[in-house]
Amino acid sequence: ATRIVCIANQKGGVGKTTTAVNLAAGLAIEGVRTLLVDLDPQANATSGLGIDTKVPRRGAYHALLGMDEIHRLALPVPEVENLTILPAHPDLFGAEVELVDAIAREFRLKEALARAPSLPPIVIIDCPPSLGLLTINALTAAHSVLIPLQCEYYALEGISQLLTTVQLIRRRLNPSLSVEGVLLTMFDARNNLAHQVSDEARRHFGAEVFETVIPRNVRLSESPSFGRSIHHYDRASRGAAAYREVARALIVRHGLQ
Amino acid sequence: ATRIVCIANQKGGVGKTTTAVNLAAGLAIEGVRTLLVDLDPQANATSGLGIDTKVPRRGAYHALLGMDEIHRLALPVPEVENLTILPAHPDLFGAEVELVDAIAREFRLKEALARAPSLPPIVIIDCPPSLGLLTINALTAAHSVLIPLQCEYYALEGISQLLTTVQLIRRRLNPSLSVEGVLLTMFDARNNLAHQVSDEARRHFGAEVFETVIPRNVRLSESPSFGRSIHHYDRASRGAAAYREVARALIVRHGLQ
Ligand SMILES: Nc1ncnc2c1ncn2[C@@H]1O[C@H](COP(=O)(O)OP(=O)(O)OP(=O)(O)O)[C@@H](O)[C@H]1O
Ligand SMILES: Nc1ncnc2c1ncn2[C@@H]1O[C@H](COP(=O)(O)OP(=O)(O)OP(=O)(O)O)[C@@H](O)[C@H]1O
Ligand SMILES: [Mg+2]
Ligand SMILES: [Mg+2]
Repeated sequence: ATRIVCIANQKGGVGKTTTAVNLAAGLAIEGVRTLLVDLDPQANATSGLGIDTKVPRRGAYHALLGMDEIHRLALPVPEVENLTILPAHPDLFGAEVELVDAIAREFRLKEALARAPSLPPIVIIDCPPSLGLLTINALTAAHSVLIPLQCEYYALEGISQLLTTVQLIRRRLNPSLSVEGVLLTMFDARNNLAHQVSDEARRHFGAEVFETVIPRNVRLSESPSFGRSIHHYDRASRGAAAYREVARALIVRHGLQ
Repeated sequence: ATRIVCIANQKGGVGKTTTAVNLAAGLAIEGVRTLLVDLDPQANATSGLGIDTKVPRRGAYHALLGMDEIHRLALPVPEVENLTILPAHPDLFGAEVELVDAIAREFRLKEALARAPSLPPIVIIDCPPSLGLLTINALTAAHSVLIPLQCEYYALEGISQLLTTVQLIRRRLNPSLSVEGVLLTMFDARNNLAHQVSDEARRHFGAEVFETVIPRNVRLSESPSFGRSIHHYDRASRGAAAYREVARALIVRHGLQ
């Protein structure tokens, strides 16, 4: 059976895309076939892996609106064996409004994934910074949600709103939705606030906080400008090591092969 | 006449709220009466200025849906003379869906501001990280849009999408919408990428880029946890000085008193 994990947090700029891209690529490098779904109209995960988003192409929008099927739309990611991507395109900006009056509007992604003749062992979904229909589709399709938490004040404040939404989705749309974990991101050990947020998150979430903490590491913010994951841009960096650790934790936890 | 400036960028975490809060407070400290409108359901601008967002209270949602008037909803900001805020509350998460079928849904904020018996010399609007109806309402109500640009790769990529939306709004909803300027944020002089993004932005936008650059400064990320603007948390910091400079530039440019 395929494991579907969505990377969500309505707070902007907390490391959702950086986590989706580098976790998916990390899993692929460990030999686990992975599909990355880019559900953000900004299409950062798509461009961050070297796929030109200015070229009009069919992608996530067409899968959501039922105009084409995921297995025909997914693309191989350049230089990364075992990794395919359902690319995003700015046409996704219109999908939320177009879906508002559609039948079963929250289940479009779940149904599109269910129609796929075959899926790899794991699917990772990158979400936009909002709680609109795109993120709701991801939370409804997923088995679990991985929550990147930037070690800053505003990011911690937003968590309770996200958990309220997760509970609502679990009650009304997806009873099996669980929290894969809270991943601390952009952690700068020299910064007091980061330690305060990290302590507070562990007090709140206990064991749900991943042991691995993603450090603030400039190589992570450079790699998308080369269209590569951190593992192909700078394998020896602290950012690459941290995301490999998270990938390995998921492989062990879910027995991925 | 009142000048209405919205702080917008659909890319998440680029410094919209930090700019809205510290620019509004900076203007107020210079003696210019200012209204800050928090149009983000995350309500970060509201909590960043020390107003409890967990307490149910009427605010921006009620103004948008025409249930109450801005002059009754706006609150004084603790310890900051000359500054009032139209607070946000998580109920704003529902406003976008509720407005979809409403008459003149894009003009709700513009009309609410027009109904106010009196407005201060300047209104600053903080927007969520999306191009949905909340941001569209802000762009339709505003005379100009100030674009915070984080000095990172993904942030620069998103600018063309934002400018496309601004042109669309100018053509269809608000012919007088101009670009107040592009403000470089979280600039870390030690980081190559920051210089590359800054050079690229100046090549693209020329004189529209503010001369003042907001440095990456940990004091800016600490101040919201104390419910204060940077000017009241650490007046001597580089972050405070930079936002005071931007405030003064706006005062001179628009003859604010
Ligand atoms: N650990 C890290 N160290 C340094 N920079 C990072 C790190 N993680 C992410 N970044 C950078 O911070 C910025 C925000 O990260 P990212 O775009 O992944 O967040 P996001 O949550 O996906 O944003 P959005 O809400 O817009 O979708 C990006 O420019 C990214 O390159
Ligand atoms: N110049 C700066 N130096 C250091 N930290 C900063 C700076 N500007 C903003 N920050 C911090 O970076 C994070 C993102 O900033 P902020 O929340 O203002 O962005 P935003 O664009 O409003 O985010 P969102 O898209 O979620 O609304 C916050 O934790 C903030 O405290
Ligand atoms: Mg993203
Ligand atoms: Mg904000």
